Amino acid sequence: LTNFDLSSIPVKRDMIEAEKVAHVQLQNPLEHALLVLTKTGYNAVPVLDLNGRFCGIISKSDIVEAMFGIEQIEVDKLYENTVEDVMHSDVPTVSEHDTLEKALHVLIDHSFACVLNQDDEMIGIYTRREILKQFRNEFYE
Amino acid sequence: LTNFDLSSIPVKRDMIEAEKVAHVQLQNPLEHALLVLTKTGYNAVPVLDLNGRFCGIISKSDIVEAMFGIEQIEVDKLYENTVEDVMHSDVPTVSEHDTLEKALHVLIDHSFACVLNQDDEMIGIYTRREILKQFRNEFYE
Ligand SMILES: Nc1ncnc2c1ncn2[C@@H]1O[C@@H]2COP(=O)(O)O[C@H]3[C@@H](O)[C@H](n4cnc5c(N)ncnc54)O[C@@H]3COP(=O)(O)O[C@H]2[C@H]1O
Ligand SMILES: Nc1ncnc2c1ncn2[C@@H]1O[C@@H]2COP(=O)(O)O[C@H]3[C@@H](O)[C@H](n4cnc5c(N)ncnc54)O[C@@H]3COP(=O)(O)O[C@H]2[C@H]1O
Repeated sequence: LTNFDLSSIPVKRDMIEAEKVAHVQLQNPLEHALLVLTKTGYNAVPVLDLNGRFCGIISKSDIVEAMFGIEQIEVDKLYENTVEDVMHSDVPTVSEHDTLEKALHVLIDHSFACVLNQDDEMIGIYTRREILKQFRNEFYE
Repeated sequence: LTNFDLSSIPVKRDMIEAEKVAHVQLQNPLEHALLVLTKTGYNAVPVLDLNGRFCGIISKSDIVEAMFGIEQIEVDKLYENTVEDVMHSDVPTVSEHDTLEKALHVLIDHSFACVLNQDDEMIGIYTRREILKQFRNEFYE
């Protein structure tokens, strides 16, 4: 039995703070983005502009698919294209005042959600791992 | 308020059944595995042997990293190496008789878990998306 009220828990409490979030910039070449993703081990990371504002998300898949030419894999495309060319900007985000109730809905279809302040700056991310830990703590601790 | 008893819900009830699970074989060249991952859009899929037995998991990252040579990206490695060369076999799985209680613990650190029968054959996978949907249905429907 539990009376876990997700609408009373702010995402800010348990989000991964911006300083700990790996990210890339709009103008980075894809080769740099692939390096960041490979070194950090993440499949996708946020894309920010020079003011720290959220612009979208770029994934390893986006970059790998950009390498596929008509007949073969074309590595040169990694140097010719930038993050901005292949990222996705129509992704759901949560605001700094949202709660786990909103996060749960977004995380059903997305593995993480960027947390934005009123100036659209990314202040952190909320992940599936984090919300699953909250459920585990609620049910088993 | 909820009396959601995860230990009473079998993973088999909501798992993705084997026929719907994209997978690759031990002996496939990496180039085939990369194609499967790119076409299906998944970041990682199970690896089976010719008898449908679970052998491990292979991810896009494993393949991309295998392409990195000392100085540059070497596409030939995709043809020279097989799934078996780069997959991970020490991954946690759940058994066909396990419940959501066990699945929740595994899914905190892994985005999906293969469901195995007593012969080690993969009969399905249980994903974070599925368990999050169960929580949403419990709390909001
Ligand atoms: N270096 C590492 N160490 C330990 N475990 C690792 C790991 N990299 C990945 N994982 C595990 O794999 C899950 C999926 O990672 P993925 O990179 O696809 O998907 C990640 C990634 O796209 C993003 N993400 C997570 N942490 C991040 C960070 N610090 N910076 C940037 N993006 C992050 O959020 C998604 C969901 O993350 P979540 O933690 O729920 O789920 C993670 C985590 O359980
Ligand atoms: N084609 C698609 N259509 C709609 N949404 C998609 C999608 N591909 C990915 N997603 C979304 O992205 C999440 C992470 O996918 P990923 O491929 O990293 O990680 C996936 C993938 O590695 C594996 N997986 C899921 N379904 C699979 C299937 N039918 N066959 C093989 N592997 C599967 O389980 C992981 C977790 O899946 P989960 O559903 O929890 O979470 C998925 C899902 O919410």
